[in-house]
Amino acid sequence: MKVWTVANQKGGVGKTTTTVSLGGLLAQWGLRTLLVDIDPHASLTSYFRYDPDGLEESVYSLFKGVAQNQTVDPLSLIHPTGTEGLDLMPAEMALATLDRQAGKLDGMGLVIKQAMGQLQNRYDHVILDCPPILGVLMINALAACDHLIIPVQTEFLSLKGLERMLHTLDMVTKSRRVPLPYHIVPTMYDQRTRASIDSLKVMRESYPDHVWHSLVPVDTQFREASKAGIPPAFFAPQSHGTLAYGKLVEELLNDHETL
Amino acid sequence: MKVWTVANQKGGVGKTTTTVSLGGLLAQWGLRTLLVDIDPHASLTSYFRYDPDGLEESVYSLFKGVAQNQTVDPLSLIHPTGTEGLDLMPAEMALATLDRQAGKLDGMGLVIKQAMGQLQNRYDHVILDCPPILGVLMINALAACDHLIIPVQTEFLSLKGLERMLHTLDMVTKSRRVPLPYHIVPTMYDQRTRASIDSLKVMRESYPDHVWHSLVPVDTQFREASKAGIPPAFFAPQSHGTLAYGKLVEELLNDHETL
Ligand SMILES: Nc1ncnc2c1ncn2[C@@H]1O[C@H](COP(=O)(O)OP(=O)(O)OP(=O)(O)O)[C@@H](O)[C@H]1O
Ligand SMILES: Nc1ncnc2c1ncn2[C@@H]1O[C@H](COP(=O)(O)OP(=O)(O)OP(=O)(O)O)[C@@H](O)[C@H]1O
Ligand SMILES: [Mg+2]
Ligand SMILES: [Mg+2]
Repeated sequence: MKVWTVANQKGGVGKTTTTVSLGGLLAQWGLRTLLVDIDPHASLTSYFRYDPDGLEESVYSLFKGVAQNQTVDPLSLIHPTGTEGLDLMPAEMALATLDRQAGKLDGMGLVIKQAMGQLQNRYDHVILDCPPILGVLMINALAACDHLIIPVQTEFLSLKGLERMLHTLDMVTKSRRVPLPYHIVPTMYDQRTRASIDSLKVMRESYPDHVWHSLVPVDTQFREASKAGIPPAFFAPQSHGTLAYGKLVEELLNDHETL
Repeated sequence: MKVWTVANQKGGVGKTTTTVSLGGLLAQWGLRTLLVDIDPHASLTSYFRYDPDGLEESVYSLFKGVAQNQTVDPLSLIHPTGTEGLDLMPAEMALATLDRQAGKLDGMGLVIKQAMGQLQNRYDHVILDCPPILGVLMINALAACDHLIIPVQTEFLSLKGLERMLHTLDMVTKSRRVPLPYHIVPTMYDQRTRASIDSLKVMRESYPDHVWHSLVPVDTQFREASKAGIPPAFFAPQSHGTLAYGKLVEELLNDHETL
């Protein structure tokens, strides 16, 4: 089982879209895939029509279990998405309170890692969708994953955010024996704007060893897919955006050690 | 002096873009305007080419002052933006640590409000740009403002986020004598996508008394403006996006009690 984390402290760069796109493609290719929503804002949970205010069994139950010294079976937190071979562990609003509590509870940095360890034989791939903020939830995701995907919108403000994200990565993963492999994925590329063209160029020059050689273009089908609640791989399989994510998944599967 | 807060817990909906657009227009019309960046991710600070990792004097100094019982003059934290009549109080990275510390320090919910009180005679308008997360920083901004602007991208996931934002607003402003007036501003409207058209319709039906009657269209000039580090009002004064924000400012100034 491979655990992928999709994270970036900048908001609205396509983290949830990347998670649903990759997950849908993996399921379409017959690989058993679990999506985990660790964003208190719960976009991924809403995408599949679950109400994050009304859920009993969610990612939060894992943290509550650790705090109250009770075992929680991660399998009991898994919900269907309506797509064959694609499951969801949803978020609920209470996740937002964790950052304020974390100071009190040591060992809260490995809750997700331990839960994923118990799912080893059930899934081929797990993808973690992160909130746009550095806190105990993102730290959990970075500790739990085998590979990190950083979507970066091809525009100036997101480029500044990338420096910060990589700075965070260094800080948080210092304790790992082997550095965490990561890919920077340029998203929402719009060839009509100078800003897109120039920021992509800066990205490639600044991080030559980590930026994916291709990109995900601006594609209106992503908004349509999220309205329909269906992964882009099934909603618009031939759209430019889905085809780009298809290329990314293929390369990640073939050889996730290099680009 | 009027204090406006621009907030939404959903990431990437145009909070920083709205802040810079409104600020630039107010300055262009000769109104003395201060922009305050209270997002630890510091997009607004980066927009004007300041490095959030290297700043001595920032919004964080206000919180540090309260924690250490030292007075800090808000005027000493103000920086130029390069645009006449438009100043900036930048963010720095240390703001991200506040949520974890807030539990220890009571009265941290009014730090911004008190600082703005000391600037009453210096500015006509102050605009606060918020991070995409509910925490002590957003609570400060909601306590400090006279009027709230909630940018909402016209797409499904942001619509779900809007319910949550209004739920937060109810919780946080219960203690106010008079309810906080707010506008919901539809942004990044793309008439080519069904999702945009439908979500705008749902917004208008669900919140008839609070959604602005017009909208901000998708406009590639915003990315170009942020790359140039110049407010859209000066960078692309005739672009569709800037003209739309111009209409919004005019209405807000004429009569901010009603739409
Ligand atoms: N390649 C793309 N082309 C066009 N629109 C896109 C693309 N990728 C994502 N979007 C749209 O951009 C918006 C933001 O995307 P998304 O919610 O995935 O970002 P995010 O990084 O997860 O945001 P948050 O920081 O709130 O978690 C959504 O409306 C989505 O449909
Ligand atoms: N009307 C618009 N048309 C096209 N692009 C836009 C529009 N408004 C904002 N953008 C672009 O969308 C991206 C996100 O906008 P912005 O950074 O202002 O959102 P935000 O809500 O402040 O994000 P965060 O949650 O990270 O603070 C930026 O690249 C910006 O240039
Ligand atoms: Mg998301
Ligand atoms: Mg912003």
